[in-house]
Amino acid sequence: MKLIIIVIEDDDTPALIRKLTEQGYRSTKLASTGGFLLQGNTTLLVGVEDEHVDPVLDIIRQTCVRRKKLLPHVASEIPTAINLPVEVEVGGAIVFVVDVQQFHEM
Amino acid sequence: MKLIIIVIEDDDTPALIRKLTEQGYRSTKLASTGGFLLQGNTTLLVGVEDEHVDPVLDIIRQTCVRRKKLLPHVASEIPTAINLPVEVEVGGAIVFVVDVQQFHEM
Amino acid sequence: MKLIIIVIEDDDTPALIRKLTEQGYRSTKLASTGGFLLQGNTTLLVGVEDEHVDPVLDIIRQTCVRRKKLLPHVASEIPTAINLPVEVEVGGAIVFVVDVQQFHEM
Ligand SMILES: Nc1ncnc2c1ncn2[C@@H]1O[C@@H]2COP(=O)(O)O[C@H]3[C@@H](O)[C@H](n4cnc5c(N)ncnc54)O[C@@H]3COP(=O)(O)O[C@H]2[C@H]1O
Ligand SMILES: Nc1ncnc2c1ncn2[C@@H]1O[C@@H]2COP(=O)(O)O[C@H]3[C@@H](O)[C@H](n4cnc5c(N)ncnc54)O[C@@H]3COP(=O)(O)O[C@H]2[C@H]1O
Ligand SMILES: Nc1ncnc2c1ncn2[C@@H]1O[C@@H]2COP(=O)(O)O[C@H]3[C@@H](O)[C@H](n4cnc5c(N)ncnc54)O[C@@H]3COP(=O)(O)O[C@H]2[C@H]1O
Repeated sequence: MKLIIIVIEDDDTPALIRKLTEQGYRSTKLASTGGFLLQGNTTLLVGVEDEHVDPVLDIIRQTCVRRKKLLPHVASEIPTAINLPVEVEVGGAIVFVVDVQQFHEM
Repeated sequence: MKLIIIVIEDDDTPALIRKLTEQGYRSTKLASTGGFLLQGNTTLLVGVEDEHVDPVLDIIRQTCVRRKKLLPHVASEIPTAINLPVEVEVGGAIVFVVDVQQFHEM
Repeated sequence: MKLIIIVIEDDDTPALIRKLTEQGYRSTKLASTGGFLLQGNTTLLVGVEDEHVDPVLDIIRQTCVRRKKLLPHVASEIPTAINLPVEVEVGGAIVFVVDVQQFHEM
């Protein structure tokens, strides 16, 4: 058994939990905060049998992968003739896989 | 040393913490949410010497075991002559025991 | 790779996160509650390469060490001639170092 500890953005959390649940994987969500940006994010605990670690990593990779997103131009003080959209990076996941010595469902 | 990670219902949390403290076991409580029901629950961290894992598991088993509870009949739209109480399942605990390489009290 | 799980007082948290970030260490903060005093505290997750465990423990030891603090005398019901300051213990850190089988930045 392994415990997978996943830190993801709040926006990606509902989709990841839904995909995990559809595949029969159980999870527990903890509200957390990033140490650098000091912004809210999500820490997810997913306990799985060893042979399910790779399929879960695949689900995370598909749902939370880092990607560029075009945001409508954020109005600045200086009126500019061309309001080009702004490209920002979103998503991403930090994943720790930890060994579980004992697992009990009481 | 082991770190015991326990996911339990909010209602069982005060009793479990009290029982653990009475036996001299220390704990840290984290507010969490279940991935399936999306309802609040509790994740408890309990760090213990290896020989105390089994006694702690016994305390969890006694305090949080799954049980049936009779709830007064929840009034439904259709008035029924017989207001039988409704039986629901409560309690339960999901427990991960993880090995601790180093423990420090600074 | 190791995951360092640190329980500290809320007051010491900003200084510890700042010191860790300055040294290039990343962290995730979880709001928690102590099982004995039932007061809010902080649980910090810090994932580091094995050779960085000791330097991180040093940073914790310097930032969160238990220390005596003089608090201005808390006015009591009985007016006393001498308002001596009260000495209380603050700080301290409880640290669990756990082995990480796999680490992924997606
Ligand atoms: N080794 C580790 N141990 C424990 N938790 C970890 C961790 N690595 C990452 N995290 C967690 O994952 C969040 C996202 O990290 P990511 O590397 O994708 O995205 C990071 C990274 O791209 C950047 N960043 C973080 N620290 C940085 C630094 N010292 N210098 C430059 N950029 C940094 O800022 C983003 C947000 O960081 P933030 O700390 O707010 O939020 C982090 C933190 O909560
Ligand atoms: N895919 C599914 N299909 C049918 N029924 C499902 C289901 N997923 C969960 N359930 C049922 O719903 C209860 C609440 O699940 P929830 O995910 O909200 O709340 C869970 C979750 O927060 C945590 N948990 C359970 N297994 C976990 C695991 N392997 N990894 C991480 N957290 C787990 O413990 C809480 C209680 O779990 P417990 O098993 O006692 O009770 C579960 C289980 O009886
Ligand atoms: N049964 C008892 N009898 C007498 N005094 C007691 C006691 N339990 C705790 N204390 C004292 O109260 C302080 C706060 O404990 P609390 O459980 O609220 O807050 C704790 C708890 O959240 C966490 N913690 C400590 N040991 C732990 C363990 N083995 N497992 C999980 N969490 C632990 O670290 C916080 C600070 O612990 P720290 O040892 O520095 O400081 C402890 C300790 O000095």
